[in-house]
Amino acid sequence: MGRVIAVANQKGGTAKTTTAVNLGAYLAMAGRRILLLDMDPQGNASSGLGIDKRAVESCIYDVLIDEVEIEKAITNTKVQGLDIVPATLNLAGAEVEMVNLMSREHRLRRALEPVKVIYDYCLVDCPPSLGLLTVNALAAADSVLVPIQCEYYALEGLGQLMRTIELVKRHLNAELEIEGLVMTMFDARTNLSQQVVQDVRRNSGQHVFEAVIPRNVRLSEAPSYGVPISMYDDRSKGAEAYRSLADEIMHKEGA
Amino acid sequence: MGRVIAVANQKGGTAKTTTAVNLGAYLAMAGRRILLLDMDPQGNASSGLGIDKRAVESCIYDVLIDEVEIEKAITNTKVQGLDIVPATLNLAGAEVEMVNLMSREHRLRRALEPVKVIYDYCLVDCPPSLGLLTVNALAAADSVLVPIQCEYYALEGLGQLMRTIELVKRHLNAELEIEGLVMTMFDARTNLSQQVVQDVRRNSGQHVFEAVIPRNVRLSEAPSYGVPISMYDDRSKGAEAYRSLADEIMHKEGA
Ligand SMILES: Nc1ncnc2c1ncn2[C@@H]1O[C@H](COP(=O)(O)OP(=O)(O)OP(=O)(O)O)[C@@H](O)[C@H]1O
Ligand SMILES: Nc1ncnc2c1ncn2[C@@H]1O[C@H](COP(=O)(O)OP(=O)(O)OP(=O)(O)O)[C@@H](O)[C@H]1O
Ligand SMILES: [Mg+2]
Ligand SMILES: [Mg+2]
Repeated sequence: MGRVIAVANQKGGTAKTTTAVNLGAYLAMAGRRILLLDMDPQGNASSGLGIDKRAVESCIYDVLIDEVEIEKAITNTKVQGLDIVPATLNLAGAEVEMVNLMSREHRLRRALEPVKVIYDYCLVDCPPSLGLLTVNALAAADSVLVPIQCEYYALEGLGQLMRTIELVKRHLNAELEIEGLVMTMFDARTNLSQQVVQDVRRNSGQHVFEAVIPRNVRLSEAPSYGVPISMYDDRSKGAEAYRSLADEIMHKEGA
Repeated sequence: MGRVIAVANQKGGTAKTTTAVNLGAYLAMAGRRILLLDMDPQGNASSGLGIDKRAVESCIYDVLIDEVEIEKAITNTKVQGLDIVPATLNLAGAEVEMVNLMSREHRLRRALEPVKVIYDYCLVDCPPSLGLLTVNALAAADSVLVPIQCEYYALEGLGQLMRTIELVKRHLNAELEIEGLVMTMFDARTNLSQQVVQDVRRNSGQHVFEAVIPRNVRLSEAPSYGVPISMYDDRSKGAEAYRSLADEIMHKEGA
């Protein structure tokens, strides 16, 4: 039965998209059926998986605003077992348009109902804000995966995100749990990275995955070829880290 | 007469805050009077300049929502000539609260009117979205400075940002210009960085500053001490780059 995991952090540039795309790819390579939902108006996850946005017929906007059946918006990707509901430019207007819609926070949850059973995991890539798109993802999710950059500014927003998750848990989705925190862009050469990782492991009070994603240029090159790291450079340090994150997540499920 | 420059890009993590703080510091060191406005609910610019958010009496939220006089919210920083209107946690609720307020897009512009004349530059640090906080900044600004990470995903959002700027120019602020694009986190060791810089210089159709900000760990360490790079490591490559960006901006003004 499909578990919905929201990949969220309102801090910008913490590797939410890089994590959703590459974790999705390695879960699919392990034989799981994965659906990736691109809820970011920039549509980075869609282009990171080689989707041509001009050729997209239905997208996440149509599903959320016009209540188009989600099956119509699901597209294959180059990765066997990994499907996507892509984002296009019109998603930029969705938050304002949803403000006055009926049950505005549960539109994604309702849309996912019919397909949850087909997939083992649904991963939702969130934009860098705590607006209605992210709230929809948290209301639909079983758990939240929080990528945290190994940088000083990244620590600041963590409290705010935890408070928002608590609010969603109280008002919209009592089952919402924290899947865990994953440290990203770790640079072994700097003290800053080590300090941030230690700080988060000691003080966050949350589960922090063993897998730490290193800063690795291959991860930032892969999207320009429209493929995940597993297809671009499967032996890179970035690939190894995301493969072990996938193992940890499957292991945690007792899968 | 104060020029208002919005530092904006809806892509997350492109160094908007790092640029606003360090450019502000070097403009102040050159003798200009600078006001920094922290419009990001994470309040990174405030903490990057050592502001203790618990001790803040009035902040940008009070100015935008309760129409508190901006003079009451202006605080000194450790940098001579650089003042700030800090952000605190309550800013996270501002976008939703502003939706139904009178003249919601012009609240910052109106608030800045009385103090524009005291400062040479007002720099507005924007959050990673195109919501009402960023729209307020664009409506109040004379020009927009766009930090662009030297990464593939960073190129995707550029078109969207330019369209939003055009919309603001047509409906809210006919004088709005583009100050220029500044390339950030350039890593000379990777082809990706060089390709992105070339791509932007050739295809963006906008002014791209000569100064390219290199990836430099000193820039990401400075905020943990609550000081700009000029006070943390003034001889680092990151410091040099922001100093020459400040020179370029002043030169452009014919200052
Ligand atoms: N481990 C890594 N090593 C090197 N580069 C990385 C790594 N992870 C992500 N990147 C790059 O850093 C940038 C930011 O990552 P990404 O876009 O995935 O973050 P995000 O949190 O999704 O950003 P946004 O807040 O805009 O949605 C991208 O250009 C990406 O290619
Ligand atoms: N040139 C640089 N070299 C190294 N690190 C940098 C550089 N510029 C910024 N950083 C670091 O990268 C991270 C992202 O930068 P910053 O927070 O300024 O971006 P932002 O665009 O303001 O992010 P957001 O979208 O969340 O507002 C920060 O941790 C910052 O310290
Ligand atoms: Mg993203
Ligand atoms: Mg910022």
